Amino acid sequence: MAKIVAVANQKGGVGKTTTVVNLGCGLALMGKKVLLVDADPQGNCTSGLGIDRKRLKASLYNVLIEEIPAKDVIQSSSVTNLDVLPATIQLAGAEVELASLEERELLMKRALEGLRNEYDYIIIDCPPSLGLITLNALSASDSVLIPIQCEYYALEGLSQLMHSIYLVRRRLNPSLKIEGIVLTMFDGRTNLAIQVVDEVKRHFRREVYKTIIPRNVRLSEAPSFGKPIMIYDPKSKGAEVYQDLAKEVLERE
Amino acid sequence: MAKIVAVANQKGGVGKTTTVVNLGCGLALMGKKVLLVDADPQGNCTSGLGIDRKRLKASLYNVLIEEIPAKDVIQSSSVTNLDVLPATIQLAGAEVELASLEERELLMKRALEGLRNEYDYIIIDCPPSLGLITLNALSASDSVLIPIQCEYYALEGLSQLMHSIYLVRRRLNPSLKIEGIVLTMFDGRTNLAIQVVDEVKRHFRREVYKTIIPRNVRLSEAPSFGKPIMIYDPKSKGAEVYQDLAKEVLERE
Ligand SMILES: Nc1ncnc2c1ncn2[C@@H]1O[C@H](COP(=O)(O)OP(=O)(O)OP(=O)(O)O)[C@@H](O)[C@H]1O
Ligand SMILES: Nc1ncnc2c1ncn2[C@@H]1O[C@H](COP(=O)(O)OP(=O)(O)OP(=O)(O)O)[C@@H](O)[C@H]1O
Ligand SMILES: [Mg+2]
Ligand SMILES: [Mg+2]
Repeated sequence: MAKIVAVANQKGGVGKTTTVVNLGCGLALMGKKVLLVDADPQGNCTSGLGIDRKRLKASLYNVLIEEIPAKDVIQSSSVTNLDVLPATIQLAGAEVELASLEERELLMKRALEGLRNEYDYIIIDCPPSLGLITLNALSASDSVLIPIQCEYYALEGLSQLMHSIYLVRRRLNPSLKIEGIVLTMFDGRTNLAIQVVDEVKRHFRREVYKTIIPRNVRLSEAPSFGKPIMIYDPKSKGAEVYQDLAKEVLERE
Repeated sequence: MAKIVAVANQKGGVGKTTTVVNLGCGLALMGKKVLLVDADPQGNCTSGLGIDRKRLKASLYNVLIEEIPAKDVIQSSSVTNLDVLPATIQLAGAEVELASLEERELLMKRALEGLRNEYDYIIIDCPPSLGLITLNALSASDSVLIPIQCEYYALEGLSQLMHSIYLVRRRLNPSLKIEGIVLTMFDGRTNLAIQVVDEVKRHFRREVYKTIIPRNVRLSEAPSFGKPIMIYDPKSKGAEVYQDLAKEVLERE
């Protein structure tokens, strides 16, 4: 029975996609069967795994709006045990199209429920917004994993995100939990980063993972080769810490 | 007669807000009367100028949805010649609420037209998406300024953005031009950044500004004090390059 986890934060560029791709790969390398759902019209998770978006005949858009079965759209990646439900730019139109449909927040939940027996983890990469696509992801999930960049603006948005999670829990998904909070792009040379870490640890002591992701250029190079960091550069700091994060996620089960 | 410029890129965390706040301040310090419009529900531009969002009685949301006059909502900042039309979290609900209104893409244009005589520049900070709020900003603007982070994923999203600009030009705003492309968070020590710069310069030779914004920690510290970089640390590299960018924007007039 799969656990469904949404990786969300409306602040842009905080490491959502990097976490989905590399945590997903880390879990797959430990023998878990993992599906990554790319719910961002930018399709970074799709291309980060080397899938050519232009050659796709269908994507999450068709699953949500035309009710095509998800299993007909899922692609396998170059990593064993790691599949992807891809996104294309068509998804950009979904926010407005979803707005007029019945039960518009629950379409993704319906599409993914049937896949629970096929995987151990289903991880959803959310776009940088709190619109209908992210609401769908939060409604479909058992828990939400929150990447927080060690920067001021990223900290500022946290209370908005927590409020949205509270609203989803009250109206759409009463069992939605916080899977955890992962601090990303940490640069120990700056005071700001240290202050952000202290602040987040103080407010969310139980939720924050011990594993902190440092800034590591190999992590930003890997997507240009369409590979997770463990495949692109297994000896890098980036590969080591995302494998540690995968272990910590499993320990919390 | 003000020039209205949207600062847009659907990729998150590329430096849109940092560019709006610091370019705006650079122009104001050179005697231009500048209005910054915060069209992002995160409200980073509003707080980046030291305005307390919790104490605001009205914001861009009320201007778009309730048709309150923009001039009743505008706040002055701590910098002479620099005003802000603020955003609050209420704006997050606007995407869905706008979807059902007549001429939903033109509401911001109508709201800002009356302000053209009051300012030399009106600069709009867009959220990280290509939804109705960004479409409103592109429809209201004379031109669009595009920040591009020197990273792989940021480069990937450029063709999507250009396509969206083309669609807006065809359907909503025939005179929409490209104001320029500014490369941000450049770290000369990494090959990836150098490759991205070369690639962007090759495809957009005329549009790319000579000024490249390097990664500079003072830029990420300034927002926590609610000040633009020129006020927070006038001698920093960040203050110098954003002043250079402001000069280059004026030279292109
Ligand atoms: N720890 C890290 N060290 C260095 N670079 C990183 C790290 N994590 C992510 N990056 C890079 O930073 C950029 C932003 O990361 P990413 O795209 O994963 O964030 P995101 O939250 O998914 O962005 P968006 O909000 O646009 O979806 C990317 O170019 C990525 O390669
Ligand atoms: N040149 C720079 N050097 C160092 N840090 C920077 C630089 N430019 C921006 N930053 C920091 O990087 C983060 C992202 O920048 P910013 O918030 O301006 O991007 P954005 O595109 O507006 O993000 P969003 O997509 O969420 O609106 C912020 O924490 C900001 O302080
Ligand atoms: Mg992403
Ligand atoms: Mg911003």
